Amino acid sequence: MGKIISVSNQKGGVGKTTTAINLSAGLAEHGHKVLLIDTDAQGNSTSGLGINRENISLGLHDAIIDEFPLIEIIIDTGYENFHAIPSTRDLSGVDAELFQIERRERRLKEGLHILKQEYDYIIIDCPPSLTLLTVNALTAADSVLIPLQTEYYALEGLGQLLGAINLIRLGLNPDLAIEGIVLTMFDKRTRLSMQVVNEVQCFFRDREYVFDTIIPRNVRLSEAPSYGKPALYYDPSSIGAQAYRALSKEFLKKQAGM
Amino acid sequence: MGKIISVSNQKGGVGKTTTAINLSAGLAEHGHKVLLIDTDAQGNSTSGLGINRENISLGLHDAIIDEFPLIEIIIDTGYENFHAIPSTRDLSGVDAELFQIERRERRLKEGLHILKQEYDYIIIDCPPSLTLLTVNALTAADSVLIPLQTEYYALEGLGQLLGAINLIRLGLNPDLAIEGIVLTMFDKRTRLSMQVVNEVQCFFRDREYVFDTIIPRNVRLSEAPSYGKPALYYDPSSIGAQAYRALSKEFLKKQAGM
Ligand SMILES: Nc1ncnc2c1ncn2[C@@H]1O[C@H](COP(=O)(O)OP(=O)(O)OP(=O)(O)O)[C@@H](O)[C@H]1O
Ligand SMILES: Nc1ncnc2c1ncn2[C@@H]1O[C@H](COP(=O)(O)OP(=O)(O)OP(=O)(O)O)[C@@H](O)[C@H]1O
Ligand SMILES: [Mg+2]
Ligand SMILES: [Mg+2]
Repeated sequence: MGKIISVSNQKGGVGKTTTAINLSAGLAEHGHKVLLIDTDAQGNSTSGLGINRENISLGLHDAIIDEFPLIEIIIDTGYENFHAIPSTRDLSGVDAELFQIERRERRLKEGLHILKQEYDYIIIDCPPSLTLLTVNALTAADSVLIPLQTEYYALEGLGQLLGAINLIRLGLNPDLAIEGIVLTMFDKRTRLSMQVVNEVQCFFRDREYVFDTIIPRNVRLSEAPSYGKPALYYDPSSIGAQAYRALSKEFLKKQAGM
Repeated sequence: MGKIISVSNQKGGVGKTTTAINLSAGLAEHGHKVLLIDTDAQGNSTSGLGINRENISLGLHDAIIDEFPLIEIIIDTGYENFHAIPSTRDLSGVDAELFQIERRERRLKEGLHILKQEYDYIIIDCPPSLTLLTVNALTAADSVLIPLQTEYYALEGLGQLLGAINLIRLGLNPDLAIEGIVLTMFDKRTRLSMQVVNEVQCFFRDREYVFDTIIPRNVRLSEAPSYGKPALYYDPSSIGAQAYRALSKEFLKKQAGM
């Protein structure tokens, strides 16, 4: 039975998409069947995998609004064990449409029910902002992976995200767990980065899991999407790719220890 | 008569808040009366100015949903000529409420009508994602300032933003102009940064204004919010503060040339 993990943080630009793509690639490399779902209208996970949105006729919008079976819109990324559900441009109007329909927070959860049998991990890349689509992802998820940029605003926003997760637990998804916090874009030359790392590791010590693997700032990670490839394949020897491989290993160890 | 400028880009983490705060501070330094409005539930513009959200009873939510006069919720930042309208936590549920009410896209525009006489510039910091609150900001604005991080995903997302602006022009705000594109977080050591700068300057050469001032990546800009101050006051001699001062000058020259 597959596990659904939502990669979420309402703060923008913290590394959600970069983490979703490279963790998914890392898990697939270890032989696990992975499905990456792009719920962001920006479609960064989709283009970061080299999928051209203009060639796609059916996407997540059709599944969520018109209840088109999700299994029909799955795309093979070309990497072994790694499939994706792309986002299409019509996703940007989905919140307005979702507000008008029944079970609006549960559409994704219901759609994913069958797919849980087909994949070991279903990773959901979320948009910034706590929109109805993000609520759908948090309702469908077994756990939430929180990328946290080592910056002041990102740290400040963490409380709001944890509050939103607790709200989801109250009604829509009582069993929603926190998979852990992944520190991203760490720059060892700045005091600020170190301060954020220390604060997070101290504050969450006995509360939530903070991954030991810290993702450093590495230009190879931001170059990879322009080639439509996960960094793991674009530049496997880069420190960014190595960090995401280490994260995948640590993630799998954590699952095994469950 | 004051000019309303919305600082907007649905891509997350591109420097909207940092630009909104430091441009506002720069204009105020030149003697212009400035009002900065924080429409993001994250409240980064609010905390970046040292305003403690917990001490605020009335905020933008009350003005937009309950039509409370905006003039009553204005706060003095303590910097000369520089006022602010803070965001409060209840803003995160505002989209769901806005969907149910009349004139939902125009609430901010209507509220700002009186204030345009009081300020030279009203700067609106927008959240990531094209939510109903962002639509309100784009409907109220005379022009849109687009911070563009010198990264691949940010460049890719520009088309979507320009598309959204055109949609707003079709119905809600036919006179919405583009103030210009400000390149941010430029890192001269990376080829990617240079590529994005070249592409933007070439593509927009005869179409839209691209500010000559490019904001470099500078840790002082990301430290400043933890002290609750604009970088212009936190570390006036830093290259980040100097860049935003140069941007303010260029911006004012552009207004004068109108
Ligand atoms: N560790 C890193 N080092 C350098 N650049 C990075 C790193 N992680 C991500 N980036 C780059 O930083 C930018 C933001 O990352 P990304 O788009 O993954 O964040 P996000 O949280 O998904 O953003 P959004 O909120 O818009 O969805 C991107 O241009 C990405 O390529
Ligand atoms: N030129 C810069 N150099 C270094 N750091 C910067 C620069 N501009 C912004 N930052 C930092 O990068 C992060 C993102 O910037 P900021 O929060 O202003 O972007 P935003 O577009 O407002 O994000 P969001 O989409 O979440 O609203 C912040 O931590 C900020 O302090
Ligand atoms: Mg993303
Ligand atoms: Mg912001």
